[in-house]
Amino acid sequence: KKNYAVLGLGRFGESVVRTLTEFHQDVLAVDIDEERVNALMDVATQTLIADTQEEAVLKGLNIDTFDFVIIGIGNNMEASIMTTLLVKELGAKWVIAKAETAAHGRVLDRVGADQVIFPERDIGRNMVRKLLSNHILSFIDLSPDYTLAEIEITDSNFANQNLLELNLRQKFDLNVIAIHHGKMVNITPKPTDMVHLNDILTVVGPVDRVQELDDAIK
Amino acid sequence: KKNYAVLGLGRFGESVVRTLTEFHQDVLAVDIDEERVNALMDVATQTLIADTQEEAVLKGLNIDTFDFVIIGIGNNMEASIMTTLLVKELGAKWVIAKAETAAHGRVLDRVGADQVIFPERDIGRNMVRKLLSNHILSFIDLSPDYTLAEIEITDSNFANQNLLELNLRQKFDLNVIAIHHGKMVNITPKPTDMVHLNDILTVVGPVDRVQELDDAIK
Ligand SMILES: Nc1ncnc2c1ncn2[C@@H]1O[C@H](COP(=O)(O)OP(=O)(O)OP(=O)(O)O)[C@@H](O)[C@H]1O
Ligand SMILES: Nc1ncnc2c1ncn2[C@@H]1O[C@H](COP(=O)(O)OP(=O)(O)OP(=O)(O)O)[C@@H](O)[C@H]1O
Repeated sequence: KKNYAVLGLGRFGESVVRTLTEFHQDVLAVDIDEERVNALMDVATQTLIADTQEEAVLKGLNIDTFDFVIIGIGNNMEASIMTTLLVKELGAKWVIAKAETAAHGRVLDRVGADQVIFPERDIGRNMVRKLLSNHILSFIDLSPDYTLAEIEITDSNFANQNLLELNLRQKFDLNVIAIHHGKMVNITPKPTDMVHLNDILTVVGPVDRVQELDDAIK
Repeated sequence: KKNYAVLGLGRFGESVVRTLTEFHQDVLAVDIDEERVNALMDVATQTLIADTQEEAVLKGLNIDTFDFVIIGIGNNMEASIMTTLLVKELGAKWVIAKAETAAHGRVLDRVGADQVIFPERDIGRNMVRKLLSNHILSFIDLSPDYTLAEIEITDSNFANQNLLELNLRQKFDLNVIAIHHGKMVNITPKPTDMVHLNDILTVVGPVDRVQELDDAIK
């Protein structure tokens, strides 16, 4: 199990803390503002009111022991940059920082952020992908090119056959890792397992091939 | 093919226009700021410099003919709210609006937005799900008996053969969903793909069978 530290509890940081907790992960939530910390006291595993620009604070947190450090300090660009620099210098393994502007993002890159998030830009893209898909119920991008997606089989051309006959691997370069049939989930589907109308397939593969399958389904 | 109108070309609106274009969709891009419109002149199908709070402008655009209207007016909450109201009153089919704050979002709901986007909050959630995607199946209704595990192949009895020869499905009821070879990850492994010594396999299957494989590897 990995552990997470979230520094800066604005809308982004708070959302990260709440989602991590929802998925039963251990998370430390830190902010300079007492109210924001208190709001998450019963949500996060651990909380702290502190200025993350202070090296002593970060050392005291053993910031290098966290698998992921997420920096959600927004408006105060200087605090965001300084915190990122110090956190990386102190040995944090993987730092994700939220950027206010493209230039801010480039600075965060320079001071060592492993990943920079641009909320408006990234959500715009995600939203469009959801809009354009017809049968994709949800997706998680595993990398820039590969995605895991849940696709509903609403087309009888794709139903009432087994995985070998459906042959998504050959036709779409997709790996079916689960078949959802009503409430049941078959997580190690065999080639002989049947796909019924309205089943949901969890597939893994290239983003464009997933889209292709989505388009092929009426 | 559907058509899209994007009103307000900040970072969110611009990202929506660029992504729609990338996926070969028809998009009209509108903003009150000439520079922002010009920046997307060669990207969007059609552009217009206009104040979207003016009913005459929206009527002239035949806003009711678009399948989706996306309102990316941010900072100017009044313009965002007014534009949303007018666009819905004029018969727009589906309106997605970006909100600055939770309260702003509630107002947008009231004036008819079909969908409200909260970039920081939504991206925080998406980002966590991506981080956790190595525990992919926590997002699928995982039966308590199944698990996902990463197993390093340190035993030459399990190496230098392909997945078909390794036959983990028959021997351990396990589905190999990825092969990690050094820095490379093969996320759609074929039966003919090789497993080399010290590769890491991502497998899915019954908890006890995963343990069995783990024990079998010296
Ligand atoms: N030096 C600091 N140490 C710890 N927390 C800080 C520091 N400076 C700012 N913060 C916190 O970072 C949080 C996020 O910053 P702020 O709300 O200004 O940015 P934001 O970009 O509006 O955030 P969001 O967009 O995520 O809502 C705030 O709760 C603020 O108290
Ligand atoms: N009445 C209006 N008609 C058309 N466009 C408008 C109007 N008012 C504001 N805009 C445009 O909306 C765009 C987005 O607004 P702004 O940049 O203020 O918000 P933002 O929240 O910072 O955007 P983002 O977060 O997406 O970058 C700007 O390009 C602005 O010119």
